[in-house]
Amino acid sequence: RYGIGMACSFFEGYLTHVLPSDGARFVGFAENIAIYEANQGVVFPVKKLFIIITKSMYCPPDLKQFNKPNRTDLARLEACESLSDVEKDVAGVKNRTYRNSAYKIHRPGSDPVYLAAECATPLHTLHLVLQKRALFEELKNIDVEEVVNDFCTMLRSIISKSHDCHDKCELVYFDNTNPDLNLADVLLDKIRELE
Amino acid sequence: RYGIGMACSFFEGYLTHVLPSDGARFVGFAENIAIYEANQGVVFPVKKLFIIITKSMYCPPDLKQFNKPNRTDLARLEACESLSDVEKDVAGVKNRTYRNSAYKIHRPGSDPVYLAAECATPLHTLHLVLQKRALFEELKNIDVEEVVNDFCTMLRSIISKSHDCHDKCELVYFDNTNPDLNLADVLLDKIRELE
Ligand SMILES: Nc1nc(=O)c2ncn([C@@H]3O[C@@H]4COP(=O)(O)O[C@H]5[C@@H](O)[C@H](n6cnc7c(N)ncnc76)O[C@@H]5COP(=O)(O)O[C@@H]3[C@@H]4O)c2[nH]1
Repeated sequence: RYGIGMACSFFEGYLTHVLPSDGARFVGFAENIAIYEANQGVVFPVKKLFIIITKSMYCPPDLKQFNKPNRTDLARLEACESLSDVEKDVAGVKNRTYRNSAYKIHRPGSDPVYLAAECATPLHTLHLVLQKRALFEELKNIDVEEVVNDFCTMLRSIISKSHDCHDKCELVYFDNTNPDLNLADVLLDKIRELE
Repeated sequence: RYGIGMACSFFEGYLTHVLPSDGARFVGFAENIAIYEANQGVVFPVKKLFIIITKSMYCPPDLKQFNKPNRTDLARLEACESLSDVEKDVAGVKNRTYRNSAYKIHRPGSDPVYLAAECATPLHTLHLVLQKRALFEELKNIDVEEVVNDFCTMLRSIISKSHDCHDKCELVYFDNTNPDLNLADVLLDKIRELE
């Protein structure tokens, strides 16, 4: 089942590289945030990676594209400089680079809030695959809702069992098909819950 | 089926980023090689990305690990400086980096041969997943031979139908469980066939 396989490869091919310390060159995600805070003079109230899972699997290149246009009364996301890269040799690729993004959430009448966030890329890739019917005929009978549910359930299960990763990331489900929801506010609520 | 999904996401989530020109910042793979040749003063007889698929799905960090130790009579691989990075915003990750490796094949008594090569990363990731039974119980009944066959067949089919990618990469199946085979020689044979 597609969602299950995607969750396994997302965890093993990515989260294991960027979240835990590798005992050598990479200090681990929370420390990477601490280094960024010191260099940039900012504070991240929650030092975890927020992984956003959208209902339709659509993920824009930049999270700011989820902001509501012309609504200065609402919180909005803005990308900042990225966290430090993780570089390692992987499957014949020398110095493959893994890079996480930092965003700030501007709040009307209040200080900005910083966080590390991104969408769950495998869902974005599947979203693109499903748009190219001719190339990927074999996958045309996929049920999007089932894939997203399987992906979330499997990923939560793997993360909770992983000693190295369970306390280093947060899955955030976002119904991007609901025009009344603002991602920046969904993230602020999640941060308040975790602070 | 796992291999089919992996081939689709490998193509859509990776090959489409590194092989064709994006009409803007990235000139395309063959041009990326041409730029490298000019800067480094070397020649790549075949200007395609060689994607190595191993029988056991095991992929070492560096292809030199497939060389035969203490055999100076055999061709061997050595990593060189990488090709130029492709950077783009993807699914909320700002400036995600895609990097391909260049290798030279040293031949006893002959000039070295340059090529761009790497293993098929999804197979490597699945290989790691299958080693962690406790975390990934749901996948324990996978048949490795079926997954590798499905992956190769599907990937060949997608690439052949893709106008942008079909002439920019070569799949190389390598039986890494056969001690008589030397990857450097398998690649040299492939290059001679394609020159
Ligand atoms: N050789 C190679 N170099 C790359 O830069 C690269 N990027 C992706 N891939 C492979 O293509 C396929 C599609 O990628 P996608 O991004 O949808 O899923 C990726 C993605 O969701 C996540 N991931 C991996 N690397 C990164 C990264 N640098 N930033 C964010 N997410 C990442 O973890 C999944 C599995 O990664 P891999 O198991 O390494 O193999 C992938 C995958 O098989 C790559 N393969």
